[in-house]
Amino acid sequence: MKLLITIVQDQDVPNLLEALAEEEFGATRLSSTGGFLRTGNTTLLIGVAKEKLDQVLDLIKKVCKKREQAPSSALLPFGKARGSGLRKVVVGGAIIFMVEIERFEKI
Amino acid sequence: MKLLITIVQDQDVPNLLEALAEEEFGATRLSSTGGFLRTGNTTLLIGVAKEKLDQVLDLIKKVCKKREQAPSSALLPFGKARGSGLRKVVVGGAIIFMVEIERFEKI
Amino acid sequence: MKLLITIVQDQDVPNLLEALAEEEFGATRLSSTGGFLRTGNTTLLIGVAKEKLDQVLDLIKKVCKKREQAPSSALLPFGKARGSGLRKVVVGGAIIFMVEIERFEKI
Ligand SMILES: Nc1ncnc2c1ncn2[C@@H]1O[C@@H]2COP(=O)(O)O[C@H]3[C@@H](O)[C@H](n4cnc5c(N)ncnc54)O[C@@H]3COP(=O)(O)O[C@H]2[C@H]1O
Ligand SMILES: Nc1ncnc2c1ncn2[C@@H]1O[C@@H]2COP(=O)(O)O[C@H]3[C@@H](O)[C@H](n4cnc5c(N)ncnc54)O[C@@H]3COP(=O)(O)O[C@H]2[C@H]1O
Ligand SMILES: Nc1ncnc2c1ncn2[C@@H]1O[C@@H]2COP(=O)(O)O[C@H]3[C@@H](O)[C@H](n4cnc5c(N)ncnc54)O[C@@H]3COP(=O)(O)O[C@H]2[C@H]1O
Repeated sequence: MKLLITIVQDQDVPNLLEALAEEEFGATRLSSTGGFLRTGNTTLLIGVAKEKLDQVLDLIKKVCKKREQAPSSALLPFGKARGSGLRKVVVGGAIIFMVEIERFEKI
Repeated sequence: MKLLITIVQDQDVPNLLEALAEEEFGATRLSSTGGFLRTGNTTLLIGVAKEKLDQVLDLIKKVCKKREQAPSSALLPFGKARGSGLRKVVVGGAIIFMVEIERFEKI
Repeated sequence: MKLLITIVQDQDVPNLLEALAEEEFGATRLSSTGGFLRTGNTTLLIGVAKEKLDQVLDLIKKVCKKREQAPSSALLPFGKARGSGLRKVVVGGAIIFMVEIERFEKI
């Protein structure tokens, strides 16, 4: 089994959860914040059997889109210090960290 | 050392945290949401030495109970599409993903 | 690539995120709660290339400080049961669980 720690944009979450449930994939949603833009995003934990991995990755690729985003206004004083000012940046559709699950228990 | 990424129902969290602290196990609590029912649950991170693993698993089994739960009312429009309507489902006591910790640092 | 699951005190988070962004390290922030004191803290997910690991660990050591903290007042009834009463405890600068990332995808 693998655990996909998947960071996506909030706008894609309803469609992604719907698509995962329809294909019988389990998922847990955690609210999170991007370290750079300081805007809200979503971290999903998705435990998936090895042989279904490609199916889940294809599903995520289909649903999650790249977008331009502005930093959170809370960053205004920092914006200058970073030199990037408050320019928009392109935020990916999904960032996925895949980790090996040594043991899975359902109590 | 192993990291237990443990998803439990909110009702069991106070008793579980109390039991873990009494047996000197460390834990960190994250609020989360179930991907299917969209109702609130809790994700606990529990770092534990290999030789204490069975003790922690027994403790979780003792405290966390199976229950019937209805989907969040926010799902109403989806409920039909899933065919399951808004029937109650049985939610396990705990879902545990165990991951190997390569290195532990306490700064 | 390694994933650092890093638990720090809320007071250190703004400086830590600023320092990570300046050195081009990615990070995702999750709000969390300590299992023992039940006070708010922060869990950061930091995906980092193996050869940059020491640089990130040094950065965390520089920013995150040990402090004395009192348990959350919500614990009052438990406090007696723990025998520790509501004495202050020393909370570390950072707790870091390092996990091997088998595969990284940016969609
Ligand atoms: N130091 C820097 N200088 C210039 N531009 C920078 C930068 N750090 C990030 N960016 C840009 O800003 C976007 C949003 O980053 P944020 O940290 O808010 O939101 C991030 C963060 O929450 C997470 N993430 C990305 N890489 C990560 C890593 N190595 N570890 C943990 N989380 C990561 O995924 C979200 C989306 O990342 P994505 O790469 O698609 O998109 C990033 C990237 O295009
Ligand atoms: N592979 C996985 N990866 C990541 N997180 C996982 C996971 N499997 C379970 N979880 C987490 O654990 C919670 C309880 O799952 P359990 O399987 O006991 O209880 C489940 C299961 O009995 C049922 N269920 C889940 N998906 C279903 C589906 N596609 N069709 C029918 N029933 C489903 O609904 C209950 C509540 O599910 P919900 O998603 O709201 O809440 C889930 C989810 O947050
Ligand atoms: N093995 C583990 N697994 C998962 N998360 C872990 C962990 N060890 C530590 N953490 C996380 O890191 C925070 C700081 O832990 P630290 O050990 O520096 O500082 C701790 C420690 O000095 C003390 N402490 C914790 N458990 C104790 C116990 N059973 N008896 C006496 N003191 C305890 O209270 C401080 C705050 O603990 P709190 O739980 O509120 O907050 C903890 C918890 O959120």
